[in-house]
Amino acid sequence: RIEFENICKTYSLGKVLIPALKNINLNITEGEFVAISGPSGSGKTTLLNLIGLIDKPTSGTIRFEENVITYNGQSKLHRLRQAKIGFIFQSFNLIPVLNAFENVEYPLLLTKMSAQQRKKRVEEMLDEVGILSMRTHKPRELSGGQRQRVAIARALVHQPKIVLADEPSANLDLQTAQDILQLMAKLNQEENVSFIFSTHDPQIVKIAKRVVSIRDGKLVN
Amino acid sequence: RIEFENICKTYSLGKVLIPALKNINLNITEGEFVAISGPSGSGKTTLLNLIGLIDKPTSGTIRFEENVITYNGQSKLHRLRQAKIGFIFQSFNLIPVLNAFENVEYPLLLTKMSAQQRKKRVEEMLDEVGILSMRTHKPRELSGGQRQRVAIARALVHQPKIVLADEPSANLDLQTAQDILQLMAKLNQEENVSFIFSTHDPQIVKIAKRVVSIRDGKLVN
Ligand SMILES: Nc1ncnc2c1ncn2[C@@H]1O[C@H](COP(=O)(O)OP(=O)(O)OP(=O)(O)O)[C@@H](O)[C@H]1O
Ligand SMILES: Nc1ncnc2c1ncn2[C@@H]1O[C@H](COP(=O)(O)OP(=O)(O)OP(=O)(O)O)[C@@H](O)[C@H]1O
Ligand SMILES: [Mg+2]
Ligand SMILES: [Mg+2]
Repeated sequence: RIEFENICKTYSLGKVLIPALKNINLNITEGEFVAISGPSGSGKTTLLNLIGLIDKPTSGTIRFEENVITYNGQSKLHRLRQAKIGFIFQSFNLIPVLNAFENVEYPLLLTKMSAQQRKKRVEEMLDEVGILSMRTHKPRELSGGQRQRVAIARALVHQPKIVLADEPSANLDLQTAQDILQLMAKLNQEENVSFIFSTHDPQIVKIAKRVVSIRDGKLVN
Repeated sequence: RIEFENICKTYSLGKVLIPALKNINLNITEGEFVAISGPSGSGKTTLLNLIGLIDKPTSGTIRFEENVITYNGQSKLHRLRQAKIGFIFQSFNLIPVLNAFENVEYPLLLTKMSAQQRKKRVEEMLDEVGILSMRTHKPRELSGGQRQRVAIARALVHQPKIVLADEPSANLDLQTAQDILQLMAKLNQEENVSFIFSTHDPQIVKIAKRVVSIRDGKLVN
């Protein structure tokens, strides 16, 4: 369960202040399948970064499963993220010197799995998103949609409770996007994984159980 | 006019050969508005890179306005690209240390325009794509869709005859995507600028005058 109370996020560029999020009040419960929809520049990525504990708000309170997040215990926050959250970034953020297999394996290196167990899990995820044959390619040796799928596999590989997906289908053709969405809907229904998407894709908005609309940093009805 | 005769492109990864394009025969005439459509990994980016003279084929012949492209005169090729072609890359390829204004100004630095003329043109383009107020932001201080629009403005700023656009609407909301498409359709109709898009977006495929379908590196009907 995630609670946002009066959350504001303001960026500063030199002397200029940019209020990207204004007074956000939002609750997300376990097992939700939420689409965050809004125009370019409206604050979707900023909101996802706060939910994913990647960034901190300028003011307001965030509660994660009843506990207030304080942002001073960096390692505690880090461990919470690694254990519970999977994040698919809008620009993928793959590690250029690692190939697809190694990029997806990365979150598992901090678990107690053996190399053999990791290999089985990584290959299973790569296969789920249709790029197993590409596992030795580095990101620059992959197509845009293949990189996107490496990012998706990496976000799901350690079986997180919450998956935050920033434009997960932007570079995917219709068929591949539908396959990925079905995989996510299955994880949501069978394993109660919460999914929070930022998206412009009407397909995702349509299959979401709930739609949160944002415009100019504010939630709208 | 661009002619592709028996074009093949094979990547090599260590000892493995990856035939990304197989025997492509394609003619594109002046003033066309072509959508290249196909699944993820089918060869769209590879094809666009060859049309834009950014990469060279493994075999086959490319003719640009009747002249065979030979790929040994690097500076001649470079000048042809700069004069005639605008390219919107799938991952934007913005220069991180330059702000939005400077990124869009970059192609004009090699022209005979004065600083004042460049400023007028750059601000006109930034305004056309709706991000004039963001001109001092660096790429990391912009949203995904705002970065995409910087890439679009940069591709159009020097008034190229041919614009190659790799997924130009992937990170744009519906309204912004439509505005950009209208701008491109206007340049096509009023200035006879050729547009070749690679896209998964059904909106773009719908307004294209011609659709080229690709699957597994081959053109299909
Ligand atoms: N540098 C490279 N080395 C090896 N293989 C490559 C390289 N670049 C691309 N490929 C492979 O060539 C094929 C075609 O890639 P391309 O990027 O043209 O596809 P695409 O149609 O643009 O896909 P998408 O819709 O996902 O962007 C893919 O299977 C890809 O993995
Ligand atoms: N580091 C930063 N510094 C300054 N301004 C920023 C920074 N990051 C984002 N912004 C601004 O904050 C606003 C919200 O950005 P955000 O990335 O959340 O939008 P978005 O809804 O994800 O957009 P898109 O749909 O284009 O991805 C935008 O106007 C953007 O320019
Ligand atoms: Mg975004
Ligand atoms: Mg591509």
